Amino acid sequence: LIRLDRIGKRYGVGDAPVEALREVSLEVVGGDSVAIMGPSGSGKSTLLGILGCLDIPTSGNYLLLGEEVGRMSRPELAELRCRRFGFVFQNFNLLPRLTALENVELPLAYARQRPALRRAKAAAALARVGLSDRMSHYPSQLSGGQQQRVAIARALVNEPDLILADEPTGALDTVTGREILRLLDEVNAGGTTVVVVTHDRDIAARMRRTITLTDGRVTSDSRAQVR
Amino acid sequence: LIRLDRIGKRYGVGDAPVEALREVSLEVVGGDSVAIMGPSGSGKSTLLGILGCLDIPTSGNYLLLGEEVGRMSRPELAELRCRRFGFVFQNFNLLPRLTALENVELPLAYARQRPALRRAKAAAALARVGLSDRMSHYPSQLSGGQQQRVAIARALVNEPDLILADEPTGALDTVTGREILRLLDEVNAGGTTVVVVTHDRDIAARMRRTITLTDGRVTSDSRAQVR
Ligand SMILES: Nc1ncnc2c1ncn2[C@@H]1O[C@H](COP(=O)(O)OP(=O)(O)OP(=O)(O)O)[C@@H](O)[C@H]1O
Ligand SMILES: Nc1ncnc2c1ncn2[C@@H]1O[C@H](COP(=O)(O)OP(=O)(O)OP(=O)(O)O)[C@@H](O)[C@H]1O
Ligand SMILES: [Mg+2]
Ligand SMILES: [Mg+2]
Repeated sequence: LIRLDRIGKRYGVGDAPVEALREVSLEVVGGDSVAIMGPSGSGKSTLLGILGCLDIPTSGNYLLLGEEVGRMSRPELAELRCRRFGFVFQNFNLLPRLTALENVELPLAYARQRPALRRAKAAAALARVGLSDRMSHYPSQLSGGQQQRVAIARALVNEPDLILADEPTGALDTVTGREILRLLDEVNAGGTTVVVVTHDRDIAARMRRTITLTDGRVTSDSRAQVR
Repeated sequence: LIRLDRIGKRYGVGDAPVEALREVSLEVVGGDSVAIMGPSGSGKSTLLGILGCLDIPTSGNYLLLGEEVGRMSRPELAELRCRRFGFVFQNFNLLPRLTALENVELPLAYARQRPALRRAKAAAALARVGLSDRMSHYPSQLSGGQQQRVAIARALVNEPDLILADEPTGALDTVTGREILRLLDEVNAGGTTVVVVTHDRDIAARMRRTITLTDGRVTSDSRAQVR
């Protein structure tokens, strides 16, 4: 599904450039479940952004289903992101002036589905993350964990081929977190490729494969022994 | 130090009011270390906001060092918050147009310290959280865990009497998280009262006392057995 070939990402800050990613080469098989771990600042969110076509590498190639992403047009990339990817960002990225329900409907609006159908699908997604009683709340009226769950519902509502989730249970208590992980298992069992950035070894243990980043490089890449 | 007497907090959303806190009564002894746990949406951040005088209860009384907080004037409350409390918010709340160093200096500016001294103290606080090489970065140029650490440095820089931290290690890998917890231990050993909202039982185990909230009520309050 995905092939990264010597991907690099450099940021220039003043006179001290930051090499967030260096020579990252890896392949992701469709339908797999992958955990990305590593210390704070090691490049995990940056890698996820590149995988999701939200960010452009400064060097290397990204092939998606054999096609060179760097050569796609902006409309093609936008289409890809909206229709085929689902994102859970580390800071949730909810639109503050939209309710929880409206936030979750957003990917469906891009896919041009009819309002009644969009509303029903968004409501169903919010029910799956336990927030049926918070649909009309604005993000500022939701707890941290509730905002995170709205972001998760939004990532799932379009039934994407690939889910990229940055610490999807970071703001959740253990019980709620487990429900979300079961939800991701279900989605993965249905064929969706799931890539999760996590600091939690227990979460990584549930994925079939764990990639570890240190200082922008892949320092280990192991399939789980027992599954 | 702190006494909450039947504190309630109600939000009105449309025609469905949310009782975020109900009849919460508890005392906090100066110098103690307290963990607040509970499911997503149980009222932890709301309780922290009331303890930190950032939010006003809809019922009940809050006594701080015997003084009724509800009767304090707005300038008195602002003074209290800036000089005597340190906050780590669940979403960090860094000012996007200030660098890491400038964000950490902010509480010192309120305390009207001289620029050279402020800069030195802020730099020292950032060094304690391992971010000496990120001082001129803006929040958007920092990883999630780095932003969280800037928020922690900002909470400590004024050497407050009370630290209120909402999931202070949520975005951190295990190693970095442990360094932050050691830092909080040090601060607590120096006499600062530390109140930490956390979903992590290992973190709660390090505090002398754990309060559990469920649906806005205190459902358990236990001192750790062994310390
Ligand atoms: N826009 C930017 N400009 C400059 N440096 C940046 C920018 N974005 C990220 N960085 C730097 O790149 C490095 C990697 O950042 P990234 O967000 O990928 O880390 P991370 O592994 O997700 O960390 P965390 O676990 O703390 O979220 C960090 O050291 C960060 O300071
Ligand atoms: N401004 C508001 N208006 C309406 N309801 C609110 C508002 N702020 C919070 N709430 C509701 O109050 C309840 C408690 O919120 P709070 O943020 O204290 O939860 P929490 O325990 O911190 O949760 P989490 O672990 O998910 O961060 C939630 O159900 C939330 O939806
Ligand atoms: Mg990150
Ligand atoms: Mg909270």
